[in-house]
Amino acid sequence: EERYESLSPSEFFYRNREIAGFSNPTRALYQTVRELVENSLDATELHKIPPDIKIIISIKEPPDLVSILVEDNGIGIPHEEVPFVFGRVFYGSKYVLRQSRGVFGLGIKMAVLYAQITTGKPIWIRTSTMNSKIIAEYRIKMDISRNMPIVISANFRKKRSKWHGTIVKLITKGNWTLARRRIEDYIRRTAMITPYADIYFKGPDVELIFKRNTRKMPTPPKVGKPHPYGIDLEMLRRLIEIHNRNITLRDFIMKCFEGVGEGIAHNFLEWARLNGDKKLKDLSTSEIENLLNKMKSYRGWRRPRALSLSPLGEDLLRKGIERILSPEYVVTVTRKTSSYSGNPFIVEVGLAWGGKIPMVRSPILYRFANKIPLLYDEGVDVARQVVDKIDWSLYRVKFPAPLAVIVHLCSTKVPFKGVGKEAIADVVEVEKEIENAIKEAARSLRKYLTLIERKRALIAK
Amino acid sequence: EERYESLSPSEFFYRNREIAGFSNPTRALYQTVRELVENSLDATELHKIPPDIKIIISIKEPPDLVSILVEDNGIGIPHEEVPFVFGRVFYGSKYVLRQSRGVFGLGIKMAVLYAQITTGKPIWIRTSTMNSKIIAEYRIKMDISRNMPIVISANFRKKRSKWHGTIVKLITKGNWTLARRRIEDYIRRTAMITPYADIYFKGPDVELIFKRNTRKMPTPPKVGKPHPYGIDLEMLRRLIEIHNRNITLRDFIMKCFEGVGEGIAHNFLEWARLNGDKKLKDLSTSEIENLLNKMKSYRGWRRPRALSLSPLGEDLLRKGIERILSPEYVVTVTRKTSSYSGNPFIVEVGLAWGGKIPMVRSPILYRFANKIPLLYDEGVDVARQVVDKIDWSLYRVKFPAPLAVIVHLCSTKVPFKGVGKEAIADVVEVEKEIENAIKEAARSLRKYLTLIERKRALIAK
Ligand SMILES: Nc1ncnc2c1ncn2[C@@H]1O[C@H](COP(=O)(O)OP(=O)(O)OP(=O)(O)O)[C@@H](O)[C@H]1O
Ligand SMILES: Nc1ncnc2c1ncn2[C@@H]1O[C@H](COP(=O)(O)OP(=O)(O)OP(=O)(O)O)[C@@H](O)[C@H]1O
Ligand SMILES: [Mg+2]
Ligand SMILES: [Mg+2]
Repeated sequence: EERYESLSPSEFFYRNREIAGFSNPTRALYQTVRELVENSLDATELHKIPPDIKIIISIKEPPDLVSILVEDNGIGIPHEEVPFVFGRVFYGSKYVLRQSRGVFGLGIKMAVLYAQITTGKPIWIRTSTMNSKIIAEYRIKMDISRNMPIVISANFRKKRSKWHGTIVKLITKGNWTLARRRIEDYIRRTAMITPYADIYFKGPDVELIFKRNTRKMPTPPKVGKPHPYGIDLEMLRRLIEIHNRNITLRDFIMKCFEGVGEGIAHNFLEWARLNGDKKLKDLSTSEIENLLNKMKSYRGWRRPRALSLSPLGEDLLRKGIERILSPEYVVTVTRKTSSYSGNPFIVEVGLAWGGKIPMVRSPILYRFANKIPLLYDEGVDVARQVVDKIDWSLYRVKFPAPLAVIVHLCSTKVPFKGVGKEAIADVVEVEKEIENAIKEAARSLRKYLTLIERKRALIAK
Repeated sequence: EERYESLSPSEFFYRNREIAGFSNPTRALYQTVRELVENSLDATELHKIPPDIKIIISIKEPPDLVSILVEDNGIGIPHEEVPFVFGRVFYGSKYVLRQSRGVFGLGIKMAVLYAQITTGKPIWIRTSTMNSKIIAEYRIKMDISRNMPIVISANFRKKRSKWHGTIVKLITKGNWTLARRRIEDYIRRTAMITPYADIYFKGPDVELIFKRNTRKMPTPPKVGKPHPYGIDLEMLRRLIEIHNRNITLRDFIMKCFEGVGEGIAHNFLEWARLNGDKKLKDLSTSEIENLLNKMKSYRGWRRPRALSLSPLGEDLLRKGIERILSPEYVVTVTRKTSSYSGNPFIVEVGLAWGGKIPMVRSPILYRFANKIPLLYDEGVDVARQVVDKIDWSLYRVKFPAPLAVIVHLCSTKVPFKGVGKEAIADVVEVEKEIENAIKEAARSLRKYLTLIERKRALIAK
């Protein structure tokens, strides 16, 4: 009667591709640009390479056959990794505790899949890593039912230059006419949040050139360890399993968890009434469960630190806002590290006033998460909810007013509402930090507005 | 430098469980109830069994160890299928073109996973299919890194009665105090949309009993075929591959696609200038691409039919609304079958006025998709956007007013915004149909409101 089946991950996302942002040719074109650009920015910035990103969109065949090419000067992809990177869903290098744009190991595969099912064409890649002596060139499709790559062609040639980086080209069904505004908006906002990047975009009758206005870059994040508040039984069980079973409990918690030094380890073990000298291999299942409960309820752990994060900083954020919005006044605030459920995060906010910013009835909101511009689903984003609850009159802002709010959330785990990365869920700690950051910036804005009101009053006399 | 890894589907959803609705103990408890109840209602209703659903929640150990049990009189699960059904992500019987609550093959696995990582405990199942001579009892956990079940225990005994159905019990971390309102709300709305179901809910200091107020049930949906507007190259390639390669092109399109009879097949082949007698095995890749493009651009296909759908119908929808909202007046509208991208859908709307409905400043919205109550993310749901754009004054509704709007979308593919099934995306055809349905119902409401105004005017004299 009922027929029971198993689906591979690629099969699942083929059937439910709208959940990843590939619902129709307009949205798919936008999402494809995003996936490629975000990969290129990670490949450069995470390795402190000043990004040079080239994006070229052309109409291959009217009305809706579109070619997209993205080139970067990043670290490249090891040639033996290329087939899985482009042809296997849930494959990537971002599965570690470190702030990056990529997190799911899915993005580029969705673009490959959509191009393949609408045009039958493979993705084309040229790439070379920094130390490699060869340049690899591949054409790849996906075996969707098995979640495996199909290598259509693979060519390798000697590298005669110092070139490193990746060029990716796709031919896909896409609606440039309907998608262009969002794509241009996305690229503009990308330039806002990465003022140290050179971005060149060429589309059908449009050319956008953003030259870096600074060579200063944020410090790349380092891979971190889990924090006691972020663990569960599965994680704890695995950490114990992969470690030298002769290790003591004390050494284990110091080695495996974020911010646990000798002093804290000692205090915790005493409070929890656990024997720190007990060997890991001697822990029973119920003792492991007890350890978990004690670790989650102990209040003396250090707050998670910012080593695995990479905020812009107030100076770079200001530069990016000035470059794109040309305001009369900008204030930026980068908050201290906070955390939710053991995941460290930092909120950065900018308020931009006047200049080229239009008069609006409520603040224009620019949302970013891990330096990704978020353009859709503003209605359910926590940032919009905070902006709407602020009483702006307390800061001498009377609408209509030329006010833009820029909110940037950095985290090892951004609480995205979906795999399409469009909106941030209303996690209480994040909401509070966004509110505090906006109010902190708004107090500076108030000083400025008070100042120019006084000047006007003086001039008026 | 970068470390490349592959994740299994269960591993992916373990790390990103908030995307499936398992973000914290409060939300996870709500989602667990949903996943179990929705499975039980599919297991009964899809097979024309009047549903008897029992839901029992108890606090196992304060403050947050909760036991959840759900029992149904459905078709049960074949005992050899139980391990994969409960222990493998992307496994199920809902991967066919037929309206059902379940679609992803993921729901129960998320509940099993969350319980396991918070308490270490397996899920317990007792089940028996209608024709089976045995009752199977299992305790199951998940091997999360491999996406395989771990059978902790399996017992089988002779069935001495005619019992059939499934009982599922989980022990999980959950916040009953914070989740209870939403859970009760969910159960109440489930009773609204399934007036033919007996639902019994027992929780810590609460008991809800909903007895069916009708034995009439909607006709179960049948598994359908894809419509030409819903296909892509991958689908077409596979359909060709699995079919007898000696079949002619004409027989192929008549056999494999929705609503293609001899006449339509003939007209299409003539319009497309294709040879209907050509054997499938003789089609080249470019001929297959050409066939796809022709099928997608041909305007003479029949509209998708309602065979694979199962709307409530105006009568049952009215009964459900009356049972739960106790209004003074109800009007219900079930629209004709429509479609988007080849996916058939039906919109049903109810307007409820007065009686126990409170005075509100904008209509209370009850959203349903495939008979699932949607409680979160109203802000980005297409139904909310339509309700807010309606000029209610044209229908003699002046706020504050005691008005509730019930919107039910039935489809073989509900355009959910995420795997958590909380909101419906703004697909143009769906938006238009919801608007038309509400306006149609609003015209009846207007007649009623006009009538009672006249009565009042008469009485006033
Ligand atoms: N331009 C590039 N340069 C270097 N490495 C790349 C590039 N594009 C992709 N990769 C590698 O391929 C992997 C898979 O990319 P993909 O976009 O599918 O997933 P992701 O970026 O890890 O996560 P997400 O799904 O969130 O985007 C990346 O993790 C990265 O290691
Ligand atoms: N109470 C039940 N009675 C009968 N079959 C059930 C029951 N619960 C689950 N199943 C079977 O197990 C399968 C998997 O259930 P699961 O909830 O994981 O996925 P689904 O319901 O198919 O889709 P979704 O992820 O959208 O809920 C179902 O497709 C169904 O065949
Ligand atoms: Mg990516
Ligand atoms: Mg289900």
